Amino acid sequence: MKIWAIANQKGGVGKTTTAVNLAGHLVKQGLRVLLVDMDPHGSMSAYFGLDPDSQEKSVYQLFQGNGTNPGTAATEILYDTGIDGLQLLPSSTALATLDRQLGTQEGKGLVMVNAMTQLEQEFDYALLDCPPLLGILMVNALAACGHLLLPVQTEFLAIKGLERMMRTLKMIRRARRNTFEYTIVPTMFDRRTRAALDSLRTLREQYGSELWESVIPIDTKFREASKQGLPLSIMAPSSRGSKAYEALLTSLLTGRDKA
Amino acid sequence: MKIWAIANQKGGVGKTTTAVNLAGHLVKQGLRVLLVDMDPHGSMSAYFGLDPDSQEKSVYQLFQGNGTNPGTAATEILYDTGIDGLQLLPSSTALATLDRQLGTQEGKGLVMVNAMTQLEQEFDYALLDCPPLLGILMVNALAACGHLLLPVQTEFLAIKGLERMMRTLKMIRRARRNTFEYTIVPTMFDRRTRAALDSLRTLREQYGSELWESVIPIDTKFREASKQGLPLSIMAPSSRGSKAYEALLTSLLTGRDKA
Ligand SMILES: Nc1ncnc2c1ncn2[C@@H]1O[C@H](COP(=O)(O)OP(=O)(O)OP(=O)(O)O)[C@@H](O)[C@H]1O
Ligand SMILES: Nc1ncnc2c1ncn2[C@@H]1O[C@H](COP(=O)(O)OP(=O)(O)OP(=O)(O)O)[C@@H](O)[C@H]1O
Ligand SMILES: [Mg+2]
Ligand SMILES: [Mg+2]
Repeated sequence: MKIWAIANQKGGVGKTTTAVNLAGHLVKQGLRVLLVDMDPHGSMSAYFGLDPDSQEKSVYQLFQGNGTNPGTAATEILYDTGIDGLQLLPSSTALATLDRQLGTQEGKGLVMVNAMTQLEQEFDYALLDCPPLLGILMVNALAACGHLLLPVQTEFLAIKGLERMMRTLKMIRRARRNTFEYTIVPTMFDRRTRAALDSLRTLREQYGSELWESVIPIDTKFREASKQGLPLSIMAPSSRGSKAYEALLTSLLTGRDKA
Repeated sequence: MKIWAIANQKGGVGKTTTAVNLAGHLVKQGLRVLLVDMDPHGSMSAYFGLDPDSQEKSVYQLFQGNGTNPGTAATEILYDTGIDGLQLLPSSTALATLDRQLGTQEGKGLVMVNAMTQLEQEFDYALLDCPPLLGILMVNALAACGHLLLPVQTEFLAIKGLERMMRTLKMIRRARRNTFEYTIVPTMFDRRTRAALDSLRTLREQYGSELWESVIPIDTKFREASKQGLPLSIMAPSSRGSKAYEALLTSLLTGRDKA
């Protein structure tokens, strides 16, 4: 099983949209895919019709084990999305209390590594959707992943935010023995505005081959898809947005960004 | 001094943009305004040219006091934005560690209340920009504010997220003796898409007078303004975005949503 994390401390850049739509294209190729919602706000779980406020079986249970009691097994919290080949480990709003609860307790950085090991025979890909904060959940996702995807909006402040994120990543990668590769993905690209074109050029200059060679364009169909609870690859496969994520997936599976 | 908090657990809905642009219009009326960046990712501080990774004087210092040692005084961390009448209490990435550090320590819920009391003679308005997470920082902002602004994107999942946010707010308002009023502000409204029109109608049906009667439209000038480090009221006062925030401010100061 390959494990991809999707993270950025900046809010609203398209993390959940990226995870759901890449998963949508992976299952179209007949692959078995696990989506993991690690955001206490639970937009991905809401996307599939769940309510994170009342979700009894969630990623939160995975963190409740301790030395003697192993905690809930990941297989017990799997939720079937109804889409062939696509399962979900849902979020719960209780995840927002983890940082306070776990405080400086050791050893909570490997909960997701253990959970993914339990499921590695069941799936071909696992996509971990992170909350917009550097806390215990993102640290767990970065410890478990083999490849990191960084959605970034093509605008000035987002590029400044990415610089900060990269500094944090260097620290985390150094602390891990086996490290992960990463791909920066420009999202919500509006080719009509000068600011977007300038920002894309700046990103290309600064990050070179770490940046995916294309972009995800603005497409209002993403919002409609979230209402239907379907990835765009199923709801509108010939839309601009769907084709862009298909191209991203191809480049992650075969090309320069091989993940 | 009136204290307004701007919060929503969903990322990227326009919290920072709302805080900066309301402040921009307040100072145009000759009022003295304090912006407070409580987001560890520090987009507001970056907007004014600061780097949250290397910010020695920040909101983080306010939380370092304990029983015997009062911590840094808020007046010592004030930063002058260079815009007449507008000062900033900057963010630091160290804020991301607060939840883990403070864990279940009592009494850390009133740090912002105390800091605002120290500054209440210096300013007419204080605008607290929250991170996209229900943690110690948002709890502090909600304890200190007299009025809460909730930016919400006009789309399906954002409305579901607002329902969860409102449930959380009911809990927090019940725990506080003196409560706060709130106004829901539709942001990034794109009148060309059907999904936005439908969502706005749903919001109006669900929230009635708790929803501001107008909307903040999509305006690409917001992105340009963030590059210049200026509110739109200064950079492009006759733009759609600037006029919309001016109308919101008028309704908060005088009309139905009086804050
Ligand atoms: N390429 C795109 N074109 C248009 N809208 C988009 C695009 N990508 C995402 N969106 C919309 O932007 C909003 C934010 O996207 P999303 O929720 O995926 O971001 P996020 O980074 O996961 O946010 P959070 O920080 O809250 O987790 C959603 O309403 C989504 O439908
Ligand atoms: N009305 C608008 N029209 C167009 N772009 C907008 C509008 N409001 C905000 N934006 C842009 O959308 C992005 C997100 O806005 P902003 O950073 O203010 O959201 P936020 O809720 O503060 O995000 P976070 O959850 O990370 O704190 C920014 O690039 C901003 O310039
Ligand atoms: Mg998300
Ligand atoms: Mg913000």
